[in-house]
Amino acid sequence: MQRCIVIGLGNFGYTTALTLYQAGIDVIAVDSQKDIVSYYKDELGVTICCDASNKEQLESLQINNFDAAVVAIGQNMTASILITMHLQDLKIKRLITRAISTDHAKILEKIGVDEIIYPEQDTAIKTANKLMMKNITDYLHISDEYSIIEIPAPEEFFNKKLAELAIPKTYNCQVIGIKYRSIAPDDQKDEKEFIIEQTIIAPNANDIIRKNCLIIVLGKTEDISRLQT
Amino acid sequence: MQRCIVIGLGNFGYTTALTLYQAGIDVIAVDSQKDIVSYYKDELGVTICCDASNKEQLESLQINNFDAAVVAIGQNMTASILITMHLQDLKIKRLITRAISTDHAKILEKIGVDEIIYPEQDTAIKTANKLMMKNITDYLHISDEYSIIEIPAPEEFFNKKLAELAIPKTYNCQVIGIKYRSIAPDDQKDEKEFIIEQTIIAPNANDIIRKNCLIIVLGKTEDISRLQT
Ligand SMILES: Nc1ncnc2c1ncn2[C@@H]1O[C@H](COP(=O)(O)OP(=O)(O)OP(=O)(O)O)[C@@H](O)[C@H]1O
Ligand SMILES: Nc1ncnc2c1ncn2[C@@H]1O[C@H](COP(=O)(O)OP(=O)(O)OP(=O)(O)O)[C@@H](O)[C@H]1O
Repeated sequence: MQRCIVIGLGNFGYTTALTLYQAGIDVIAVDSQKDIVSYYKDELGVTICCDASNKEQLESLQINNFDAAVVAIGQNMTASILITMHLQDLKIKRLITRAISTDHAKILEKIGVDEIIYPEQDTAIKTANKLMMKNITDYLHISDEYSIIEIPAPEEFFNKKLAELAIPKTYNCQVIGIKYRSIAPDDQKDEKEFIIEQTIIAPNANDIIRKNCLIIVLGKTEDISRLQT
Repeated sequence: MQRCIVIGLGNFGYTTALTLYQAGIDVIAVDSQKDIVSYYKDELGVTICCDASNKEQLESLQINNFDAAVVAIGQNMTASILITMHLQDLKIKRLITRAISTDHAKILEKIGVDEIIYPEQDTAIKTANKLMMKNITDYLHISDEYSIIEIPAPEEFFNKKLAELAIPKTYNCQVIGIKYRSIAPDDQKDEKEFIIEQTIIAPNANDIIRKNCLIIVLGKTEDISRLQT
């Protein structure tokens, strides 16, 4: 993807535009508020002040030259829906619209938006799942059944090669990463503190799990819990 | 984790509390607005109306009985910071605070919050990365260097076993999933449409990649792009 238009420069829109711009994508960042547009103009490449819900103004930006559009407007549901429909009428190649409520998401689904992002809800589910897993230091939701979690390696794995442990066969999980840690040299601390010395992602069969390692495991949630001490 | 207090029932807080509650966790959902508390009282288990920035009111909830607290307040940065500090003084075991801006996140970091969630920024970075990967249908950010993406299997992989392809050796990536698809039987559509027939996560060495498959690949971003046609 080479050219992307981001409409609405609140937190979500601004960070999306900035990330794309810093990665070398041609970004057009649009907002209807003058002071917001001038505030970001040196940071985001091309910034344009216009009311994107006005179809002529949007059309003058030559929408069919863009590879993708992100409608990042939060509070104003009407504007978000109108702009989304204008972009569809102008035959935008790829469209991502941000939802600010489940009703908003339902409407966007009904009008045919394939990619809906709902920041507050998506991160809330991720946060709740992260809280519920014991011992894990990080958590990724792959699908309803599968997750990736990072856990302290069980004692029985210490000093064994991955090939010896045959984890896919025994636990129905896949180890996709190993983090080797040592204990931080601080005798005044009463809590163990670790330093991460090395992280191996996509490990080989001959890699060895050691004491204090964290292992990053992919598998069904119920299978992973069998690995947790 | 068994008992969790969620303070602030906006979109983020409400979805966090609901996800925990539906998973069987004892949730105390707190908000200072009466109508919000009564709106959610049948859905969230225990709901309490109180001003959490008032330390005595917070203390009366017996904070040391909780395993974790989530401060989900968005707009009111002062309340978010005050409540966070009260919870730290009351020795909460685990604390997650939501940030609404980079300055807010900086302050939370300085006052010692280990787990900061910034929904708008986190999903924006994920959205931008998803947009930038060509052909991919989904994307997870594992770390700054590594990602997981889902891409159409390259033609040269069709009808070969994973073991034959030796992808870790050749491409420095790991295939962690295969989605088998067939073409939807709809001759009136001019665009190909696929049905997902089967998804294998954590595949075996003998699993075969076929035409129209999507493969879920873990690896360094630059290595993954070598796999994309
Ligand atoms: N019709 C429109 N055309 C262009 N920009 C618009 C239009 N309507 C709203 N905006 C802009 O969208 C931006 C984001 O909207 P919103 O008020 O929802 O921000 P926010 O809720 O702070 O977003 P975030 O949650 O991402 O921080 C605002 O800066 C606003 O000026
Ligand atoms: N001191 C406080 N004690 C308890 N609840 C509070 C306090 N201050 C604010 N809240 C509540 O926090 C909730 C969420 O705050 P906020 O106004 O940021 O919602 P929001 O921006 O809509 O959140 P979201 O982005 O998650 O949708 C509100 O319902 C508000 O009543």
